[in-house]
Amino acid sequence: LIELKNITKSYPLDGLQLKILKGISLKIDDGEFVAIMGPSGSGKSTLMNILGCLDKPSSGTYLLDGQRVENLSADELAEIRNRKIGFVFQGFNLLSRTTALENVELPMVYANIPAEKRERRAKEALAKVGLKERMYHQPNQLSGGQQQRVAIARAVVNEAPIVFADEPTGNLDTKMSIEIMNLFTKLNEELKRTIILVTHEDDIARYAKRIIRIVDGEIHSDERNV
Amino acid sequence: LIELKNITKSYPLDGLQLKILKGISLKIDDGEFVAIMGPSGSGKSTLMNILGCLDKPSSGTYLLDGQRVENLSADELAEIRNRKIGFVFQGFNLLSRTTALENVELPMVYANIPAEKRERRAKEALAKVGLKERMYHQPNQLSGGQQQRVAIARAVVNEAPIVFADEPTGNLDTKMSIEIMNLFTKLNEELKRTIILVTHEDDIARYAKRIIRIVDGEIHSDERNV
Ligand SMILES: Nc1ncnc2c1ncn2[C@@H]1O[C@H](COP(=O)(O)OP(=O)(O)OP(=O)(O)O)[C@@H](O)[C@H]1O
Ligand SMILES: Nc1ncnc2c1ncn2[C@@H]1O[C@H](COP(=O)(O)OP(=O)(O)OP(=O)(O)O)[C@@H](O)[C@H]1O
Ligand SMILES: [Mg+2]
Ligand SMILES: [Mg+2]
Repeated sequence: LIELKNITKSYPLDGLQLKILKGISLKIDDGEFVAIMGPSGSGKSTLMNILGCLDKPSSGTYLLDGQRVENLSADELAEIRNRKIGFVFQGFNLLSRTTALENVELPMVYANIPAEKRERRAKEALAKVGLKERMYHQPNQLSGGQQQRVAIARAVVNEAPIVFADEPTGNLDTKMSIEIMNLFTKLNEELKRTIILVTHEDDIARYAKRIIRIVDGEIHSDERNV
Repeated sequence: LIELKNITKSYPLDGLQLKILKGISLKIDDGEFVAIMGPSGSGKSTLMNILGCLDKPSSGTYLLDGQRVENLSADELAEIRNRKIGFVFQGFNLLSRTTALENVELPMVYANIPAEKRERRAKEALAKVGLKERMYHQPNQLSGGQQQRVAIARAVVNEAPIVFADEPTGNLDTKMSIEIMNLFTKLNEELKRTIILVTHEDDIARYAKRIIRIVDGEIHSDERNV
């Protein structure tokens, strides 16, 4: 499903090139549940943005579903994201003057889903993350963990085959984290979706079947979770 | 140092009053190290914003250092914050077109600290949180955990006697979290600063000497940490 070969990513800074990803190669099959871990600043979000077709690598190749995507245009990447990818951002990225419900409906608007069906599915997704009582609140009327859960609901509502989640439980208490991880487990085991999540917590990584560790822009280990 | 009596906080929503804090009373002495825990949405950040003089309660009284502060004007609250309070926000709240260094200098600008001393202290604070190599990056050139550490550095650089930290390690790996908690412990034990931090993780709360649990806008328990 996903195949990266020698992916690098650098940023220009003061006339130099700051190397963030230094040659990442990996394969992820359909239906896997992968956790990515590593120190703060090691390149996890940068890798997730490339995997999620939100950003392009500086060099290397990315085969997604048999299609080379590292050199596609912004429009072509957007089209792939709308059809195949759900993404929970580390910083949530919710639209501000927009209710939780409307935020969750957004991917379905792009997929041309009719309004009645959109509303029903958005409400179901929000109920699954415990936000039935907060549907009409805007992000600035929600707690940090509630905003995070709106971002999670939005990423799973379109039945995208691949879900990327960048630290989805960082603002949640233990009980709510377990509910969210059970949701991801269900999406993976019952609905066969591929889940790739970044986390700093071993308790969260434990739900995955494989753990990839990134240090300083390189893969340090890649192991089955036993 | 801090005394809350029957603090409530409500928000108007659709003509009704949504009650968030339902009568909070507590006392915190000079030099304490307190952790506040509770479910997502229970009112922790709302309570922290009132304690940190960023917001006013709907009713109840707040005695800070013997002064009644619940009815002060915005300017008077700002003046208290500048002199007495360092605050790490759950959402970081960094200035965007501004380097990490300038962000950390900001509280010292308000305190009229001369430029040379400001720069030196800001660099020291950033080095303490492991960001010496990222001083001139702007927030959108920093990882989530790096932004969080800039917010932490900014909150401690002005030697404020009271430090409020709203989930300061949510985006940090275990090793970096330990370094941050050691920093807070040092501020508390060596420099005698009062530390009040919100966390969802028991491992982090363990560093505090007292744990207050909030559920549904009320204090459920308030215990010495043994
Ligand atoms: N402006 C507002 N209008 C209406 N409700 C609000 C507003 N701001 C916050 N709330 C509600 O207040 C409640 C408490 O929010 P708060 O941010 O204090 O929670 P919290 O305990 O910090 O949660 P978390 O652990 O998720 O950060 C939430 O249910 C939230 O929806
Ligand atoms: N636009 C940019 N310009 C320069 N450097 C950048 C830029 N964006 C990110 N970086 C750097 O890239 C590195 C990796 O960032 P990334 O966000 O991928 O880290 P991360 O592993 O997700 O960290 P965290 O666990 O803190 O979220 C960081 O050191 C960061 O400073
Ligand atoms: Mg990140
Ligand atoms: Mg909060």
